[in-house]
Amino acid sequence: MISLKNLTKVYATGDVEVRALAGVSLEITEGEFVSIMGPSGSGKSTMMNILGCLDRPTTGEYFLDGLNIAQASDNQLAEIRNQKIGFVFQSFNLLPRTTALENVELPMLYRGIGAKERRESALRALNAVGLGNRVHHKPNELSGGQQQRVAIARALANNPVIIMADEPTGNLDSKSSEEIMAIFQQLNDAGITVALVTHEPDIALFSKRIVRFKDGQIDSDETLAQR
Amino acid sequence: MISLKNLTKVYATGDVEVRALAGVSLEITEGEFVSIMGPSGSGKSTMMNILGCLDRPTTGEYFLDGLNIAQASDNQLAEIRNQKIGFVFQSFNLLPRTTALENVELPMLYRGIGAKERRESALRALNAVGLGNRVHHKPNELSGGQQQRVAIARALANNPVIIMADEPTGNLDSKSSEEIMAIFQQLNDAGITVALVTHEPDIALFSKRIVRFKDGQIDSDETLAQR
Ligand SMILES: Nc1ncnc2c1ncn2[C@@H]1O[C@H](COP(=O)(O)OP(=O)(O)OP(=O)(O)O)[C@@H](O)[C@H]1O
Ligand SMILES: Nc1ncnc2c1ncn2[C@@H]1O[C@H](COP(=O)(O)OP(=O)(O)OP(=O)(O)O)[C@@H](O)[C@H]1O
Ligand SMILES: [Mg+2]
Ligand SMILES: [Mg+2]
Repeated sequence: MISLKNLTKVYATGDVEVRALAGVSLEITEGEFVSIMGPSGSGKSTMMNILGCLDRPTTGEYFLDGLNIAQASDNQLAEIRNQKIGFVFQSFNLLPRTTALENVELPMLYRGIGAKERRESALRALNAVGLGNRVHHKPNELSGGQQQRVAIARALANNPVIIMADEPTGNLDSKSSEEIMAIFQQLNDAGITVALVTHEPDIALFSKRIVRFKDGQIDSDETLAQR
Repeated sequence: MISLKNLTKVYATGDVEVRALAGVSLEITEGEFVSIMGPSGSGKSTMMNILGCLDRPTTGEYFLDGLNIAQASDNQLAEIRNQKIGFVFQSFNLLPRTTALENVELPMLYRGIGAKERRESALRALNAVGLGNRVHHKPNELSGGQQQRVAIARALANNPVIIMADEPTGNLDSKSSEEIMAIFQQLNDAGITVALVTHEPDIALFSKRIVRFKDGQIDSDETLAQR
């Protein structure tokens, strides 16, 4: 369902070129649970942003369910982002002046889902990540790990078919991390595709395949013994 | 050198009260290396912000080197923040429109250190955290882990006597994390006091004492076998 072919991403900062991705090819089939690991700066978020239709590669191709993303209209891309993909950003990207509840409802609002259903979905997602008693707090009234969990709830509440999570447990203690990973596993068991970036080996063990990055390329790709 | 007595921090959000700290007492002597652990939302950052003179408790007392912080003037507090303490924020707090180099130089600028010395110190700190080839990048031109390392370099470049780091390796792979912890250990061996919040047990093992939070209070306080 996801097919990346020879992606490159080159940034020109001043007169220096940074090759954030230097030829990445990857296939992810429907229902897979893939972890993406690799050193800081090796290109993981850059690839995730392209996968999430938030950025375009410099060269190379991205096919999502047969659609060539490079040729998709802005409307088609917006529809994919709003309806197909639940994206958890490495730096959360919450709206600072709105509450946890409103932040979680936002993707559903864009999708045209009615107020009552949005509210129920958002409360369910916030409860699932342990934030039932923080729903009216704004981001600056929440701890780092709580903000991270709001970002996770926002990705889940919209019932996406693909979850893309960029270091979703970076600010969480082990118990909260395990609760989040249990949610991802349940969703994956129900057929949802999960791609998650992590730098913690214990977290990667919840997935079924580990793709490792190095210097903007894929260095290894290994299927884990079935859990 | 650091003495916290019965600290509380209470937030009123709407008509609900949140007791972020519910009576915290703690002593940290000069040259110690303490890890602070505990579940997400248990009060660790709240205490760190009070320790770093960035916030005040609701009740309780904080003595730093004999000075009662509650009675210190704003000038005295600014001097402590700029000259004594190197603080690494959980969410980095980098200035978005300035380069990594300028971000790292900023505390030294406030301290009145000359341009040449600031530049040399900043470059040395950025090299030490592996960012020698990213010094002119702005934060949005850096990966999450690179931004985190700029925040660490900024805390170190000013030669503080106390380092307070709030989850400094949350976005780093194991190799980068070990490099950062080796730096903290070297500084501690040279006499610098280190207090760091982490949720990773492997990181806590680089320290000499682990203080665990639970629901706004200290739950346990254990000295590790000497490394
Ligand atoms: N301005 C605020 N108003 C209301 N509640 C707040 C405010 N700031 C923090 N809190 C609450 O205080 C509690 C402690 O927050 P703190 O940031 O200290 O937690 P933490 O231990 O650092 O968590 P994490 O590991 O997730 O970073 C949290 O439950 C949080 O929701
Ligand atoms: N706008 C930009 N201009 C220049 N270089 C950039 C830009 N954005 C990212 N980079 C560089 O691209 C490289 C890859 O960044 P990316 O964010 O994908 O890394 P990452 O693997 O997610 O790292 P981390 O684990 O630290 O989050 C980094 O070396 C970074 O400095
Ligand atoms: Mg990243
Ligand atoms: Mg915190």
